[in-house]
Amino acid sequence: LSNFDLSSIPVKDSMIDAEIVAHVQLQNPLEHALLVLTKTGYNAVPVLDLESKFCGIISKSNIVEEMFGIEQIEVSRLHEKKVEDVMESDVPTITEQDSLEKALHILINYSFVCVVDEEEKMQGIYTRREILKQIRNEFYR
Amino acid sequence: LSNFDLSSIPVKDSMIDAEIVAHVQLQNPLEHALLVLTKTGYNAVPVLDLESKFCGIISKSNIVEEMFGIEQIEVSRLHEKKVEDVMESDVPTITEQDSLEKALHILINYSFVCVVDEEEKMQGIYTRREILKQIRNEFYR
Ligand SMILES: Nc1ncnc2c1ncn2[C@@H]1O[C@@H]2COP(=O)(O)O[C@H]3[C@@H](O)[C@H](n4cnc5c(N)ncnc54)O[C@@H]3COP(=O)(O)O[C@H]2[C@H]1O
Ligand SMILES: Nc1ncnc2c1ncn2[C@@H]1O[C@@H]2COP(=O)(O)O[C@H]3[C@@H](O)[C@H](n4cnc5c(N)ncnc54)O[C@@H]3COP(=O)(O)O[C@H]2[C@H]1O
Repeated sequence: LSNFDLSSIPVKDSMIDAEIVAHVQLQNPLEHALLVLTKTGYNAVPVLDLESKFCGIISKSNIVEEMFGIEQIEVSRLHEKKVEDVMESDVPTITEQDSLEKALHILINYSFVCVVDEEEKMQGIYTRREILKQIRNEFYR
Repeated sequence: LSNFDLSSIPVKDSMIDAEIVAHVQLQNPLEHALLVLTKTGYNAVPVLDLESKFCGIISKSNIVEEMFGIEQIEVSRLHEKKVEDVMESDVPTITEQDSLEKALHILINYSFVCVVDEEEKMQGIYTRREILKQIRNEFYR
């Protein structure tokens, strides 16, 4: 029926290149990160350090949760805290040579996964939308 | 290799039942909607009317964009505006009998799709995570 084999296709061919991946820096204040997320329209983006090494993921949720004070929404915390204070650093990454099958397992739990080289520099991201398009093209072109 | 055929599997079997789908009402103020989204941890949820009919989707983005005033973050707008003022109403829906193939096409552009009956009442949602799990189980159990 189909010799569709995700384990033989490397991520490299269909990943979103680092150049067009919106991201923030470890040291950015949360207010800046929220602005980036709002302007780009993404719910979560990678966090890089000054050498473009992947450090984690920051989401709108991480930031908005920080705003909810005891009684009401408190915007001041957004000036005080930084990306590195609230980001999620314990997230899986893959390399360009890894297969779509490996990406599939990760994308069940994460809406995107960062592609990094041997020095942990971000080369791109691979998203659920990309893998679903690949699957649709294989089965239903 | 595999007789995996998404067009023959109805959504019904693997959808997330309406009972456990977080949602908000048309008339809720945005502050309430933001609290629901923050507490549940979801970036977007369905919007229902008083008869449980599906009306649209509201996302954290819709609400956070509303907060960005001319000079700074203005929380007051969240008390003034309602869910129906900022939600996205022009979104596709499917029925219980629709196939995973039909869901796949929609899930390329939306992270979830609402399942409705003939009266537009929400019966559940079908998500990217669900379809990716189904695909993984078919190919890589
Ligand atoms: N500006 C836009 N135009 C058209 N559709 C849009 C869009 N923004 C979001 N979407 C749609 O909404 C889905 C979820 O976006 P979200 O921002 O939660 O989650 C995104 C975001 O966290 C991240 N992402 C995607 N592209 C990115 C980029 N260029 N830079 C940084 N992060 C990105 O990967 C996640 C999954 O993305 P995916 O494409 O699978 O899925 C996207 C896409 O189908
Ligand atoms: N509390 C939690 N526990 C574990 N993992 C979590 C989680 N919240 C989010 N995730 C993970 O993050 C993905 C994106 O969530 P998001 O809230 O942007 O996007 C969600 C959300 O907008 C909506 N959604 C999912 N379950 C829902 C529910 N029970 N009620 C209302 N909306 C739901 O469907 C979208 C896609 O969901 P999907 O499961 O494919 O994908 C989810 C899931 O893999």
